[in-house]
Amino acid sequence: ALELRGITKVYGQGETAVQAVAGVDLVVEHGEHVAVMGASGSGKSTLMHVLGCLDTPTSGTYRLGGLDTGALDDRRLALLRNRRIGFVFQSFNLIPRTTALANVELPLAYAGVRGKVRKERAQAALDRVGLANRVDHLPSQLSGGQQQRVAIARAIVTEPLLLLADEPTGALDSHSTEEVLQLFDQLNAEGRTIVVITHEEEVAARSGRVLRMFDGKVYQDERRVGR
Amino acid sequence: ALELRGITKVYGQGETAVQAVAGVDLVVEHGEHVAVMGASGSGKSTLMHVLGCLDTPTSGTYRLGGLDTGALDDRRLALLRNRRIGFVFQSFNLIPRTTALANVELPLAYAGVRGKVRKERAQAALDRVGLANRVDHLPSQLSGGQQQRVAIARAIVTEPLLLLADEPTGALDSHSTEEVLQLFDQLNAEGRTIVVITHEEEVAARSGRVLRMFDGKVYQDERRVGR
Ligand SMILES: Nc1ncnc2c1ncn2[C@@H]1O[C@H](COP(=O)(O)OP(=O)(O)OP(=O)(O)O)[C@@H](O)[C@H]1O
Ligand SMILES: Nc1ncnc2c1ncn2[C@@H]1O[C@H](COP(=O)(O)OP(=O)(O)OP(=O)(O)O)[C@@H](O)[C@H]1O
Ligand SMILES: [Mg+2]
Ligand SMILES: [Mg+2]
Repeated sequence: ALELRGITKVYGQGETAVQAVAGVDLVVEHGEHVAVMGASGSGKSTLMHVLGCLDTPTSGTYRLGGLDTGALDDRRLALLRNRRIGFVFQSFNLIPRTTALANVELPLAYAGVRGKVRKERAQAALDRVGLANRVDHLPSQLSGGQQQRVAIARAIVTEPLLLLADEPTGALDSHSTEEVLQLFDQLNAEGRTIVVITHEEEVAARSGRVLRMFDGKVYQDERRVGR
Repeated sequence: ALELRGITKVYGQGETAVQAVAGVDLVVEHGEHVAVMGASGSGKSTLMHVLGCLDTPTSGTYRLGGLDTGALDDRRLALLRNRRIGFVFQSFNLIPRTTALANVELPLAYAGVRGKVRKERAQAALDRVGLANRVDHLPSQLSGGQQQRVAIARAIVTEPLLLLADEPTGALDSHSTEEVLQLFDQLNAEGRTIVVITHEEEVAARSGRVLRMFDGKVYQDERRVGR
């Protein structure tokens, strides 16, 4: 389970300080499929950075799978992220001048997976997002939607327990969007926890619960019946 | 008017060559508002790069406002772009470590607009996209939707005759999307030609004409009645 208590995140200081997250209490049980919606600048990506242990909160506590993340040093946080969490970032964050395949292999390399198995798993992940014929392309040689799908492949290749996806279908047409949503349904059915930030109602409709943010707070938390 | 005849764009060579645009004939009259839709990888961004003179076609001709772009050297193409075209790129292409204001001032600086007027115009453009209170933030200190809106402000600050926007609302919630679409309607009412790449039907619905691409070709060209 993910447990946030009294979480705030402030950027900057004094007059120009920005309260990106302004007090969030939240429990996400293991295996849930949650969507996060809200206005531009309302704190969604910042909240995801806290959930993914990429950013330490300014105040409050975050327990992930029972562990108090505030008590872990950087090295243990890095291990935790690599072993348990998959990220799809809002701007993809692919490594330039590095092939799609090498980009997807990276989290496996960090986890100590060996060359041959690593390549096979990366190839399989790219296959799952329909990019088998683009494995040797560099990010600059891929369309926007293809780059986004490489980012998705990289997020799932380690078979993470928690998938955090920030606007994962933002650059995709309806056909590719549907393929990605079915992939997420499949991963959720395998027991993985999924948190998706999205501004599209049709994407949010696929999750069992929708959180809505405004000015750094969660003002609505709605569970769907029968999911 | 924009006139494309027999336009192709091929990346790479031999076995691995990719026909990103595979034969497009198209006329867009001055003042039109056109949407371009199609599957991921179907050639939309590549087509936009040709329309914006950022990429020379592999074959075919492109006349922009009566000028044969194939006959212009790099310096004249750069001038043409700066004076007549505004770009919103799919991945924003903001300059890191440079404030939002400075990013928006850049096309004006290239056009030789002086410091005080330049700052005022850049400030006004950021105001139009609701970012008056973020002018001194760096791209890394802005949310995804805020970065996208800075890119839009930069695209309109030179008051271009042609606006080319690649997924300009991809990172925006419905409220910000509506504001941007109204801004585009306003620009179009001022007589500017607008070409928007989008995968969202609600965005395409705001244009007078929708082109649909697949495998590098335009397979459908539909004008709306009464627009
Ligand atoms: N520099 C390049 N080298 C090789 N192939 C390229 C290059 N740039 C683009 N491509 C390929 O050309 C095709 C069309 O790309 P383009 O970016 O125009 O697609 P798109 O319609 O904009 O897609 P999306 O909706 O995903 O943004 C893609 O299959 C892409 O892999
Ligand atoms: N490093 C930073 N320094 C200063 N302010 C920041 C920084 N990072 C984010 N912000 C501010 O925090 C607020 C929340 O940002 P966040 O990225 O979480 O929003 P978001 O909900 O993801 O928005 P979007 O839908 O546009 O992606 C924004 O107003 C942004 O300007
Ligand atoms: Mg965001
Ligand atoms: Mg594109």
